[in-house]
Amino acid sequence: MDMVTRMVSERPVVIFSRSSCSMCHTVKSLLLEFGVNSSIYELDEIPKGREIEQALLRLGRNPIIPAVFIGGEFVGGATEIISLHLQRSLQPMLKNAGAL
Amino acid sequence: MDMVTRMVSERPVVIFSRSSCSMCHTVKSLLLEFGVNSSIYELDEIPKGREIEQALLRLGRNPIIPAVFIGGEFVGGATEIISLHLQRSLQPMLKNAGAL
Ligand SMILES: N[C@@H](CCC(=O)N[C@@H](CS)C(=O)NCC(=O)O)C(=O)O
Ligand SMILES: N[C@@H](CCC(=O)N[C@@H](CS)C(=O)NCC(=O)O)C(=O)O
Ligand code: FES
Repeated sequence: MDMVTRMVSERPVVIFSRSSCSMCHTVKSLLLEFGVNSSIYELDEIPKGREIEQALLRLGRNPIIPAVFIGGEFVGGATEIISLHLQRSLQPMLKNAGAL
Repeated sequence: MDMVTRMVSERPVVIFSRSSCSMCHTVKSLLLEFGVNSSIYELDEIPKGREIEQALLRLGRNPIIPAVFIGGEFVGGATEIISLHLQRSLQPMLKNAGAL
């Protein structure tokens, strides 16, 4: 099983990020405000960061961060998350995944 | 003279950026739309990128990118440039610096 596939099935909300990226910061803060306890992987800080990067590229993500997975499914980057939020679709999605 | 100080006095508009950063992309596109011929330095692509990073940190910029200089003066990052644009103050500033 792909490394990323295994990681994203372990928790309701998984975010791949870089600590230096302000777009990632926006997405992390937004989910935090919802009260979600996301699993956050800072690719610039963890040993297997490069490996995960490669796996995300293979999944078709480019550019790769932020990458948000809800309920094991790839949902999107900052644009998608913010637009789901504006459409009021984000909270139901989080509830269904057991994140709220 | 500080390396950055010299670089920013050479052209009316100078942007320090990273090619991978979408916030930097937004700022570069915005200035391009104005018809400005900015001097763009991608810190992740040029040999003296690390040196410039250090110089920007010494100038008190943190986080450092994007960093926009107009007429040799530090104006701000993405937030400042976008807010100046919304206040209709950006174009006059560019004109005064001879960038338009
Ligand atoms: N439209 C995407 C933009 C994603 C993007 O451009 N991410 C940049 C960082 S801001 C990136 O991954 N750059 C390549 C890298 O950091 O490896 C989104 O909404 O998330
Ligand atoms: N509020 C600042 C945000 C600047 C920021 O957070 N920049 C990030 C990249 S998006 C940064 O420089 N991170 C550290 C680094 O890349 O060295 C702005 O509007 O420009
Ligand atoms: S690195 Fe600047 S917005 Fe992502």
